[in-house]
Amino acid sequence: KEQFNQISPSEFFYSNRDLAGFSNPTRSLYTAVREFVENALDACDQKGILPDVHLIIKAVDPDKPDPKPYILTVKDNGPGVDTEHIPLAFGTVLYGSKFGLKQARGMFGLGATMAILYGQITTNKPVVVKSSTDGQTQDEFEILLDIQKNKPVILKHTKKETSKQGLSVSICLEGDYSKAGSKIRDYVYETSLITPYATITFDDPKGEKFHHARFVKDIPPPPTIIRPHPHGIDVERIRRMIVESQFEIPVIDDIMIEKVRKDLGLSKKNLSFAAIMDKAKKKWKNLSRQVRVVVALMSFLKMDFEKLSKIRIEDLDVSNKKLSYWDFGDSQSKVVDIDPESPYYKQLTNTVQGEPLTTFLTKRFQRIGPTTAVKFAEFAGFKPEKRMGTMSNQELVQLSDSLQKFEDFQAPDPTCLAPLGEEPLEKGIKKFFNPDFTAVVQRPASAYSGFPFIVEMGIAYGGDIKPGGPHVYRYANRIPLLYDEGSDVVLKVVNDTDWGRYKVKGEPPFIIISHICSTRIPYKTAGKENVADRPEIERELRLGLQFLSRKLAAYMSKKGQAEMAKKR
Amino acid sequence: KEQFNQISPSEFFYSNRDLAGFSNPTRSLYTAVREFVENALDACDQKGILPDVHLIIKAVDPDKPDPKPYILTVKDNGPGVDTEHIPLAFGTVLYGSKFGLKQARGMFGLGATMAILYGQITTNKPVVVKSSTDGQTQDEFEILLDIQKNKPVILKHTKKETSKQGLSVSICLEGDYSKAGSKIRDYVYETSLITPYATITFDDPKGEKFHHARFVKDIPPPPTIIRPHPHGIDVERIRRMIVESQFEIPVIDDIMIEKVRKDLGLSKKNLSFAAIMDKAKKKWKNLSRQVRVVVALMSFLKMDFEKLSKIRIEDLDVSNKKLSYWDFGDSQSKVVDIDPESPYYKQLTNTVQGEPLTTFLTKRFQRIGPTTAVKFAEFAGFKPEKRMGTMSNQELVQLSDSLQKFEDFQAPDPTCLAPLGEEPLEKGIKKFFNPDFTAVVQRPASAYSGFPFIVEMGIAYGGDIKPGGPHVYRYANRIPLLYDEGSDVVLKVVNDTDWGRYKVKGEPPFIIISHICSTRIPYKTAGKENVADRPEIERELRLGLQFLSRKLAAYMSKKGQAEMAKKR
Ligand SMILES: Nc1ncnc2c1ncn2[C@@H]1O[C@H](COP(=O)(O)OP(=O)(O)OP(=O)(O)O)[C@@H](O)[C@H]1O
Ligand SMILES: Nc1ncnc2c1ncn2[C@@H]1O[C@H](COP(=O)(O)OP(=O)(O)OP(=O)(O)O)[C@@H](O)[C@H]1O
Ligand SMILES: [Mg+2]
Ligand SMILES: [Mg+2]
Repeated sequence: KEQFNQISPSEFFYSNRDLAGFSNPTRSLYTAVREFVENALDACDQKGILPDVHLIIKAVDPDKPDPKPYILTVKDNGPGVDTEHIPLAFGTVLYGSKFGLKQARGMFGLGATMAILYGQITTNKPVVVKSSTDGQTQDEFEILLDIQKNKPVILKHTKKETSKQGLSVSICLEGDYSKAGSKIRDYVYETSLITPYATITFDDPKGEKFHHARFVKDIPPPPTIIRPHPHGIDVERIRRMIVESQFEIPVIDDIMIEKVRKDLGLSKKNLSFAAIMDKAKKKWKNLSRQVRVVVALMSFLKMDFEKLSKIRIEDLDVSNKKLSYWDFGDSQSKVVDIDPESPYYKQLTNTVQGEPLTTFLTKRFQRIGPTTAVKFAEFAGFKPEKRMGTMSNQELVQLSDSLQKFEDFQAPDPTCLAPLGEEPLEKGIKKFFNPDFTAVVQRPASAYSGFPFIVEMGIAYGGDIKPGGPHVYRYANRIPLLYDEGSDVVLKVVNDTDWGRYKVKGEPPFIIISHICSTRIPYKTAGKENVADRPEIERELRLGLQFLSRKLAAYMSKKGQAEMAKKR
Repeated sequence: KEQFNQISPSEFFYSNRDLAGFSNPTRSLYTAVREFVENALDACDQKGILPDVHLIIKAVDPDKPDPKPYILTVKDNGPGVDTEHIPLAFGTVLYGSKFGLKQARGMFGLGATMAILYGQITTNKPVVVKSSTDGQTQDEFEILLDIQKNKPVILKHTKKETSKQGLSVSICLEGDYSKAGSKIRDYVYETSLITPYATITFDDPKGEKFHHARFVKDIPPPPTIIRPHPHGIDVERIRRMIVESQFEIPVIDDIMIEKVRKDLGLSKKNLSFAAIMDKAKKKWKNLSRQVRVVVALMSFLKMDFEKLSKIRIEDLDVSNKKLSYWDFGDSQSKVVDIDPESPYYKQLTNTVQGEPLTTFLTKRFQRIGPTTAVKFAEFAGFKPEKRMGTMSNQELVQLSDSLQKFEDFQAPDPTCLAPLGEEPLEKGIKKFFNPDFTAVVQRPASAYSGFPFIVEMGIAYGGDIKPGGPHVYRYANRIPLLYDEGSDVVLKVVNDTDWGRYKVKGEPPFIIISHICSTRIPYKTAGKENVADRPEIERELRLGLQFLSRKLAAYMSKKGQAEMAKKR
């Protein structure tokens, strides 16, 4: 007999930690650094705080050979995390604050907890999290993970005074700094290049300090969540949007009646039905939707508050224009007709049948105006006033397909994106590579599957750059990607380029930098190592690289001429 | 204020379905085929049934252009799934029967549910599962997924008579057969090559039938779960093994007392304490562990059954040799001393303190004999009789590290693996490629991180093979891998080979086939597209390829001489 089991997501990622970048002590030390540093930068970005991030790696016993236990600590001056969220944020997999559609480094709710998990299973030590959200009180937690249940186990929790806001997380994990060290140092300076407004300090196990002070003072605006774009839609997403947009008939209990009386200013008075309706008409503009629905129901029931408290609404059948209720006084069900001519009819049907299609489109999606909404309705084969609550399953699919196929929607809104910008990118390249030649370009915003993205690229030659190029530096949402370049879309584009055509022969000293920022980066793995070759992204990279390669060719040409001139 | 959310694993894979191979209609149609066919083959393998797998893909509306809805059905003659497990197996992510350590195609508990999820979000249609475990009654389920809750929603469940055992699963999903078709046809014949004892039929949307009859009658033995190997260990795994091996002090309630009386043959008699101990001594060999512990406790309490029913055991403090209990009669806690000279002392301490280290090793791991266990204890710095329940956290880490570092353990046991075999591999290559030259090799068993694996490879030249080689065919646990070869360890090894040295010039007509089978394939993604370059696996592939390349070189040399002779 087959033995079936349900495993928790932490159990899944524990058994398959390669999928999240924790395959061995070298890679794991690197990934743990990445996950904590990126959390610190995300937190500061979200609150508009110029980030100060301090990374410390110390060997527990420096004389032992690698791999061995290290203590990894990352401190930031960010907003910290509230007391009640700390154990879950760090002790639970698939728990986080970055699931919404916005440009952020984090997206899975997985990273910090995986690093802590890896530490725990290699050294049995709990994570220590210290957080202050107000610069006065600091929470200090010692947390172990219950991997089978995906729950934190709080070993210790103390509060004490502090003078600094921010968060510090510290784990003990088995790592191999002798192998991971150069990649970690690269990660640190590459992060500084793409995040010039952040100050990053790294104290390494050998006692060396790497200090990258911020060289730019303007911080990008905090990322904002945007509404979805129709091209990224599927039936599940539409269903959920309809459920959100639909309004339940409120339960008319004493609390509800009290609320209606209060909003109508009738808490103390016991007016007749007619007087109540009159008062409601006067106050209509300021009534909440819930109260309006109750008033509408009262209008059909022709009841005052006294009578209303003695019944319970059973069903609202819009198509047959019947409202049924249970009368507690007579202990039986009763039915009233709903007059479609009544001014309150619309209020009730809106509630049950949902919004009209055009309202659904303009309100729930980004950048759909009323004209486009009507045009789309025609294209999709629906009446513009079709109620969302009356869509059959077949019609939902028809709507979903049409939303993806309609060509006249505006492109996804890129104003929620925070690219680095051509000037800071050039500044960073010059700072770190001191090249003889630099060119940068920011491509116009584009989109894949409804997600807006912007590609920025840079090319540089000579100076301190080592031969053996092109050396490719890849970034996604300001995260340096240092592994698995072989299956990344950027390398595909670089390797497809015939560099000889651009007068670049042999393996000369030049670098290519690419940065893709989007509300959703299509990573190939949960370890965020490389980006999938979505056609739209590949296209922007190609166009960007062509543009830069021509500039490089022009430079190489001049350089070649200058050298020829010298020889003569 | 940051808004925190917990998402379910189905929600995670819904939002990140690229990670599981469902990135677009072309890829998704392929991956869905893969997941269902592999489930069918796993199920038959597990029960020693020669598999008959029938794959059907039909366009819902053949005249529409791709991408469009298809109905994908996979039927097998396997053992089916029991009624109570069907909704969870197909409607829940991270639910399955293949989490144990054995060679199987499935390992994540994800595949079938993801295919069903993709179908549902593109066409809003439920999955139809028909299953018969006895060839007499068939369950038919229509299931929708609650993606947010990771639960199945059963729309319909009927039972009817049937004459065939097996399972059929059918989904409606948006696919692109015009683009995925050739990969699906390749997948089918490549599966036949590596699973020669399976008959696979494919009815494609154009009405074509591809029939691959089995060409071998022997089915490999069903995969068996093996014990872990010390080299794959971590602290979490050791903790769990200790918890499993530890025995709780049984609760001594009336039910327990009744059981002890029954096992001692004293249900009817009310003997004195001394007489009970006497009887226990006589029956000792046949008493269960639970009963022995109760007898041991009674020996220290010096109580008969009557008195025993009036107390409750509170604590057993072995280090201080004290047993404390609550006396209901006097309403107070009492303590008795435990005499370490007593023959029952050992019984109690075993229970609380767990097994000795040497027993833990020989019983819980594969292939550790008593001598090796003692040698290891010395290496790790423990007394061989050290009780597992008395390990401190520091000692657990010391044990875990030592288990990974000790060099004198036997290699992991490969007898649980089911490689294809050199002869069937050669037969399959000849059947499908009709080459002029073929060579195959099965490398000796090896291991990575405590997981045993076997590499088998084949090389073939000429015949029906198209030029432009080497064409590389990769397999892992009998699954053909058709995507992302660029980041697969096999391509790394093939591309590192200087084919000119083996007299293979240009892009000649030759193929290389590799098959890795293991209790755990180190896939890089949850979509099972490519295999990570673990050093041990890479080494075996290199040695295998060297061996085959030399044989190819010898053939090319002969071939070259023969052609020269012809010219003269
Ligand atoms: N330094 C920090 N300051 C403030 N909040 C933090 C910090 N580190 C983590 N968090 C919070 O903890 C949550 C969980 O972090 P975690 O890294 O596990 O997931 P994530 O960042 O949301 O996604 P990803 O797995 O892609 O990194 C975050 O969403 C964030 O809200
Ligand atoms: N055709 C089938 N016959 C018998 N059992 C099946 C069949 N298909 C699926 N199952 C059962 O359903 C479970 C879930 O299948 P699913 O494909 O989701 O996960 P898996 O095969 O265990 O792992 P993976 O995600 O790696 O494929 C399987 O473990 C198996 O027990
Ligand atoms: Mg994170
Ligand atoms: Mg499966």
